[in-house]
Amino acid sequence: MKFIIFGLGNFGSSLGQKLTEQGNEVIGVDNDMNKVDAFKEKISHTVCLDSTDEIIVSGLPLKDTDIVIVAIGEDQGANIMTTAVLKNLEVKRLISRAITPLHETVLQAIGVDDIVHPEEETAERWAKRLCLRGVVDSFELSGQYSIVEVNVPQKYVGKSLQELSFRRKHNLLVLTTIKKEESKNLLGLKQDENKVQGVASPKTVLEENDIMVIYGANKDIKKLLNE
Amino acid sequence: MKFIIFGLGNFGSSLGQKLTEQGNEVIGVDNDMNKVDAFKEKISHTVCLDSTDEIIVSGLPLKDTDIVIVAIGEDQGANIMTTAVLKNLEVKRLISRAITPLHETVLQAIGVDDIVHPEEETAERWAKRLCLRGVVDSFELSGQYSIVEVNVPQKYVGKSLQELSFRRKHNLLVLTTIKKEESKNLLGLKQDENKVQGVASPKTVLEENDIMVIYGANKDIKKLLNE
Ligand SMILES: Nc1ncnc2c1ncn2[C@@H]1O[C@H](COP(=O)(O)OP(=O)(O)OP(=O)(O)O)[C@@H](O)[C@H]1O
Ligand SMILES: Nc1ncnc2c1ncn2[C@@H]1O[C@H](COP(=O)(O)OP(=O)(O)OP(=O)(O)O)[C@@H](O)[C@H]1O
Repeated sequence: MKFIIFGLGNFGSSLGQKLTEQGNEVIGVDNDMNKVDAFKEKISHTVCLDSTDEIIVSGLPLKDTDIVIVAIGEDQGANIMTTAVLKNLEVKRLISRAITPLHETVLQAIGVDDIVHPEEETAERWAKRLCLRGVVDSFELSGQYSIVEVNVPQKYVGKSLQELSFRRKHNLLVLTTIKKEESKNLLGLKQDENKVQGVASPKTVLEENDIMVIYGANKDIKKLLNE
Repeated sequence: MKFIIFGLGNFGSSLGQKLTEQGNEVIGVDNDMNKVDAFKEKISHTVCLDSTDEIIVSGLPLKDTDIVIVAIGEDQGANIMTTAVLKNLEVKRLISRAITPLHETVLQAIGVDDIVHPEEETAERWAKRLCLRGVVDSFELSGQYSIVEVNVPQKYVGKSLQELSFRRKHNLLVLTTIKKEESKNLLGLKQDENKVQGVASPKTVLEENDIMVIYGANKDIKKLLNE
């Protein structure tokens, strides 16, 4: 797919690099030449221009682009101007980053397809992760249900999922387990790697130091962790 | 649980608010009085002080605090100094935000328990979401397996999970479905709300406009979406 990202700060450049690594065609735009140079090997194409200038921006291949992202951060004015310019040039799908609630209201008024809040979205994920002890990572589906990675409690070690009947007894689904495996990194140094053990089946046996990935209502997950 | 967050920018203040909403005791610290005032109703306690000052910081209830987070962003120097001060005061668990790879190396050298990259972590999640068409949101477990929210393909509408046998035919687990329900917001205006339909059972029937949440190997998910 084809992307154009305006603003190569931490969020914009990370997004540009990851999309490029996944095989997409990405144009990274910034008016700071240092940024344009810093990422020219990591993003498919980088270009130096002022994205608030409608005439210059209209010179980009916008008609062929699937998704355009405005990732400019601190300069809310430049972010809003760039969003307005792109809306006017009728790009297929427009995603803008919002910095404050007022900024978000303006973006909604202009009419973007999606709004990103990079810092707030990470804060939400870490708030869950830090609160539930034994939780390695988590992904919340709409407020009351989550997918949570937890260390296998000692009392379940050596038992199979069929024996433990998570769905019947705890109303939870076990998706898989994750095992830590030692591997060597590029410098030949030992490092721990997390290996997902496929899709869980009733015969899967939980072992010491495994991480199990479970899905269910937050209150049921909390109950399990507090037992 | 008890938290202290240094730096009430977007990431720090969002984290402080969410942890407070979840019933934790949070102290939010910033040397900018405007920030301290802005969040005094939303974070349990807010305090104005310069976190690079070891004497002043040692006056905080660090011994009783479970987790300390350094969320200062742009000022890498202040972030590093604050991290060093807290490490010296032997806090129980120290998490710092890293802005650049060099900054991260310094934090690892000082010895923090966890490092957060707010913008990069959100970029990773959006890169997946933007690449797979039909994907509403996704959560990746270690590189090859993901949990993905997808629109129910037309050909599955009206069929039960038992009929579709996702695990046997596609090696995928269906966790649940999400339905859009209309509700009224605080201003009495209609808004769409996503409602998770509990934990899926073999009898669950997929309906038009549902979102189904599936788990499996990325290649198997891609195969399903491309059919
Ligand atoms: N008018 C403009 N045209 C093109 N690029 C711009 C313009 N204004 C700002 N930028 C670029 O946007 C990028 C991101 O913005 P900035 O660094 O201010 O935000 P940030 O909040 O620090 O970003 P992040 O949190 O992602 O690191 C910068 O590299 C900056 O050069
Ligand atoms: N020495 C210090 N003591 C206390 N607070 C500090 C200190 N230095 C900076 N801060 C605060 O840290 C907060 C976050 O830092 P800053 O706003 O520079 O980063 P940011 O990258 O914009 O953050 P975010 O991306 O989370 O919005 C600011 O509110 C600032 O006042």
